[in-house]
Amino acid sequence: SIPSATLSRLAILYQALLDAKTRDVDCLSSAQIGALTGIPAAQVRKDLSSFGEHGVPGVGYRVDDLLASIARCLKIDQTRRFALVGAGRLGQALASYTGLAKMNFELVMAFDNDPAKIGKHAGDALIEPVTEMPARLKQEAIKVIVLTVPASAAQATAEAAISGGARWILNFTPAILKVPDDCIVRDVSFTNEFAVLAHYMEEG
Amino acid sequence: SIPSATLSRLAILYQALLDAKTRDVDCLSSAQIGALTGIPAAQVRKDLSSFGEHGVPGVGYRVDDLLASIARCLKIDQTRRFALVGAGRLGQALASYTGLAKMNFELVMAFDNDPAKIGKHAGDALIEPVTEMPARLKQEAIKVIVLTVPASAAQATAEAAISGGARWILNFTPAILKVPDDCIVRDVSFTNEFAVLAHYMEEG
Ligand SMILES: NC(=O)c1ccc[n+]([C@@H]2O[C@H](COP(=O)([O-])OP(=O)(O)OC[C@H]3O[C@@H](n4cnc5c(N)ncnc54)[C@H](O)[C@@H]3O)[C@@H](O)[C@H]2O)c1
Ligand SMILES: NC(=O)c1ccc[n+]([C@@H]2O[C@H](COP(=O)([O-])OP(=O)(O)OC[C@H]3O[C@@H](n4cnc5c(N)ncnc54)[C@H](O)[C@@H]3O)[C@@H](O)[C@H]2O)c1
Repeated sequence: SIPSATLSRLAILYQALLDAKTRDVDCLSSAQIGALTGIPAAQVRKDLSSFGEHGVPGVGYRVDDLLASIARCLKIDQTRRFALVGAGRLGQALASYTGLAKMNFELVMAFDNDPAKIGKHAGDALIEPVTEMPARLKQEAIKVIVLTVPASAAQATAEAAISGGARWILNFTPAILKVPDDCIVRDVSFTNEFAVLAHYMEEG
Repeated sequence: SIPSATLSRLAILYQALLDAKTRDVDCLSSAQIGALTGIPAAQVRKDLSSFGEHGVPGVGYRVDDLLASIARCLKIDQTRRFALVGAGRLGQALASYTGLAKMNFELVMAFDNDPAKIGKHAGDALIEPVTEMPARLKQEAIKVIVLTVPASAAQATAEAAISGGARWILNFTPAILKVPDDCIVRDVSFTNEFAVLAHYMEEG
């Protein structure tokens, strides 16, 4: 399998290529892709060859071919329907983010326990009571949830979603979730970005 | 220098060790650290030895020692003061996130161009008019900004911040920023997390 650091770079490439396509660009060299993404050209060539894409000398890579093969590699060529659990500040920001649709992730439902939010919308999804979540996930066969509840509610909410059939959890909370072996949790933390940034700052 | 994937793992280790310290845990083995973070024990040992930390056989690693050396390595042993530019949904979620203070990032000021938000707060920071930003950044010698404005406003806002002395930009917008050579931009995209998640989902 491909290491997650490579996958993460491929996702960045994919967004830059989508951008280029909207500007009617047909071909790009690895140097041009590097300039668009901030990824060194040699790393671009290495990543693309890891799934069989080699540019043509003097011409570069065809944008359409790269988009199709990266989408297959990242498995974003099929729509992934997901539910948002916790429609607060972060949940709302994610629900309205245009980048998700580009990656073929489709927000189909949202849940919260705050009566003031239920019946409103997060992006295009209606916010439903979290008590309905297990039955609703089953009804729509949703396997992916994005967890943006407070840390104190994270474990119980994840368990409720798993009882409704969820198997993939993108966990934005700082809680470390304990889930059965057939579930996959991916923890997201922007604070890692801060830490990485801090490291590269020169002394003092 | 240490690759950013290793730094990112060290940041995850750091948060798990802080957690353990609040539970009065003195020592942890690489296997226990692995169970807490989801990082394989062998990778934990490799990462820690890359900056000279070796556990004691049968005892493991001392939590306090690891916290101090990871903080030095990540350069989070000194407080980094930053400004938030764009106090919308995402900006507010970041401003209120307790994880930032743990990484020694201190939000000191916030800016927006929406009159309804100016004078309110994002976390503990007062939201000020973005027109004041260059002068205010200079006055407080702020070098780090977190950019959470709409993509259409990103480039101009980044340039205004740079004119005020900002040199480090954590860019949450999908815009690709063009900045002078002495500035560092780190692009953050949760959509990469979705793409990595999609790749690991089994077929169909
Ligand atoms: N990963 C990171 O770096 C990062 C950054 C910012 C925020 N966060 C985390 O994301 C989460 C959300 O942050 P936020 O700023 O959006 O908080 P918020 O308080 O604005 O949103 C939380 C939402 O969850 C709802 N909720 C509470 N308990 C619930 C339950 N049992 N079931 C369903 N919904 C419930 C609340 O009504 C609210 O709408 C927090 O856990 C926070 O720590 C993480
Ligand atoms: N990286 C990701 O994966 C990801 C996820 C979600 C959102 N985003 C991005 O984060 C950004 C913010 O998203 P959001 O949901 O918080 O949007 P939002 O509309 O809620 O917030 C944007 C804020 O910026 C302010 N603003 C607009 N123009 C400004 C200017 N010129 N100067 C100062 N402030 C200005 C607005 O008044 C608003 O408060 C967007 O660019 C969005 O695409 C990225």
